[in-house]
Amino acid sequence: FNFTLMVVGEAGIGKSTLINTLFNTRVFPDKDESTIGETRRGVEISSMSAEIQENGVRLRLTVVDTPGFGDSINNDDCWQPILENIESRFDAYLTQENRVNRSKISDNRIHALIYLIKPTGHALRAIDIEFMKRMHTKVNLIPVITKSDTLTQDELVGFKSRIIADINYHGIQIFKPQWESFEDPEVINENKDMLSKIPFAVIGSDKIIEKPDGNRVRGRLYPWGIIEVENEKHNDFIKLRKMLVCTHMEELKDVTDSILYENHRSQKLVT
Amino acid sequence: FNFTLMVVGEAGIGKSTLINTLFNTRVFPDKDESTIGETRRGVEISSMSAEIQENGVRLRLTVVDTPGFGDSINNDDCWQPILENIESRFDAYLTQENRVNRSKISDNRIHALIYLIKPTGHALRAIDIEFMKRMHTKVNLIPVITKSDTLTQDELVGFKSRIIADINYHGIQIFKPQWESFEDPEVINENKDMLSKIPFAVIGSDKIIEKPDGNRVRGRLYPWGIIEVENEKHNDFIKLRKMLVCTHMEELKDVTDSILYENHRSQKLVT
Ligand SMILES: Nc1nc2c(ncn2[C@@H]2O[C@H](COP(=O)(O)OP(=O)(O)O)[C@@H](O)[C@H]2O)c(=O)[nH]1
Ligand SMILES: Nc1nc2c(ncn2[C@@H]2O[C@H](COP(=O)(O)OP(=O)(O)O)[C@@H](O)[C@H]2O)c(=O)[nH]1
Repeated sequence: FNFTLMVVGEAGIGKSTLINTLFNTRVFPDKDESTIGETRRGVEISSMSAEIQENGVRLRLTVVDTPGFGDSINNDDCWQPILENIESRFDAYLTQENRVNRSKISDNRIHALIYLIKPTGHALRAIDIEFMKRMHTKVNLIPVITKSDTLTQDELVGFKSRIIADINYHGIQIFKPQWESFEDPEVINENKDMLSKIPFAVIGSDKIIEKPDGNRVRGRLYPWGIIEVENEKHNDFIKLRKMLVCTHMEELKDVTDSILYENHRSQKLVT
Repeated sequence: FNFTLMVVGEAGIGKSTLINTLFNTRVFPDKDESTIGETRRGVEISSMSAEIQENGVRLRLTVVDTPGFGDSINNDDCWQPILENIESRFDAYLTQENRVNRSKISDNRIHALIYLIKPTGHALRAIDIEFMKRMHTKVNLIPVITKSDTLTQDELVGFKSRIIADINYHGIQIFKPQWESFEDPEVINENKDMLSKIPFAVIGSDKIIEKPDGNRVRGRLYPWGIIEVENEKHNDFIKLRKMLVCTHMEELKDVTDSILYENHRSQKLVT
């Protein structure tokens, strides 16, 4: 079992914390804050793998990070290295598929791209729209609002609806749970519930806090209260995790293989 | 009495809310969220004035906004229009000073520039450093971290110290409360206290929340607690307001007139 996830977001958006929280594993190592300020030129692509256990299944998770995205003063074309990486992985698969001996094809294609959205409260920024327009036909796009504790529940509702309006206006395809009418009603309800929360607004934390009632929770401790990552009243983390790691992982891989890869392959063979 | 304040920060950073909260006045009108997404080209300069009452004194406050700063995909030179605006106000003053009849000089020079820093938790970004390096000899720079409720108290301490380290490393001059050893010990302590909190980390809100104990406070209501803008345990808003509007307004105008303007004037007359 393997799964390759790409994560894109500006420095400080909460990317490392979110990935470590999602998989309960220090996938991203601790930051050395003294090197953060070094102005990188452009985007790097760096890959980290971890063996994790999910639902009793051992999974080789690869997270492809994209440090430098959106961090420069001039971010023209900062999606270019990311698009090239996704396409080169399709090409590598195509090469393997064309071999005589195909018994050992390794699938390193990007199965999902989590695109992190800053919780400004307004709407998508120019860079968000540009990026998603260029990626949505190549990869399963999962936009996620990070640090959603920045916004109150009312602000989130407005923010999410403006994001969805922007996404529809620009004809951007994002990954959405779908269902057939003949499916189990419980599955249908779960999918409808997930769909109603998209884009997910999440909070991440690498700290365990002890609550006044003695419970220990993953969260963030403030003078005014404790934010709980796994409290569904506080944010959509549980839903994102469930969709990504549990209910929709196979679908993400299927769509990558049977639609996104096939489209890339036909375009490539035609030209 | 007049005071001209320039505010610089990317869309969504909390600028309008902060200014309205600082002066308890709707200086910035309600946003029409439907127009926010329009990708502006470059930076605009727009000015709003309000008559406000502070410490029983009537004050004509002018806030110069800089929408578009940092919002494009390519932000090269986005400081240029801002620098030109500051300098053209110096030039306008110089022109008036050189007139025969100088009884009616109107002072529209920028007395302080609040530069808003995103609460990423890491350090200053390239655009923050570039901007401040270009401005600090022309205007009183007051860097302020907005939406500081995004960061826990430990994270804030680390973040502030890295920001100050960056500022010192790049030789950036920021406005700091100063004192003479002969001053009233209470004044000295107040100034030391303010200095220890710089850069101020603030929270803004245009909502009044009723607390469980019946008190009504300006704040933000979350499922996990109520953040209070005017609670000094929650953020530095009270300190920023005091420094800007009460204890250091005269000093900000003096430094502008006797140091920043004079430097600009001598450079101008030499060339
Ligand atoms: N308020 C808030 N802060 C967060 C959250 N997740 C991470 N942070 C903090 O934001 C800062 C940057 O997080 P990090 O994961 O290193 O960001 P990255 O640069 O995108 O990888 C750290 O101080 C984190 O503790 C969140 O969900 N809410
Ligand atoms: N968490 C948090 N949100 C804030 C704060 N100040 C403003 N906001 C919210 O951030 C969003 C954008 O604020 P606004 O002042 O319009 O930002 P501007 O575009 O910089 O003028 C709104 O939803 C505000 O309610 C703050 O101190 N903390």
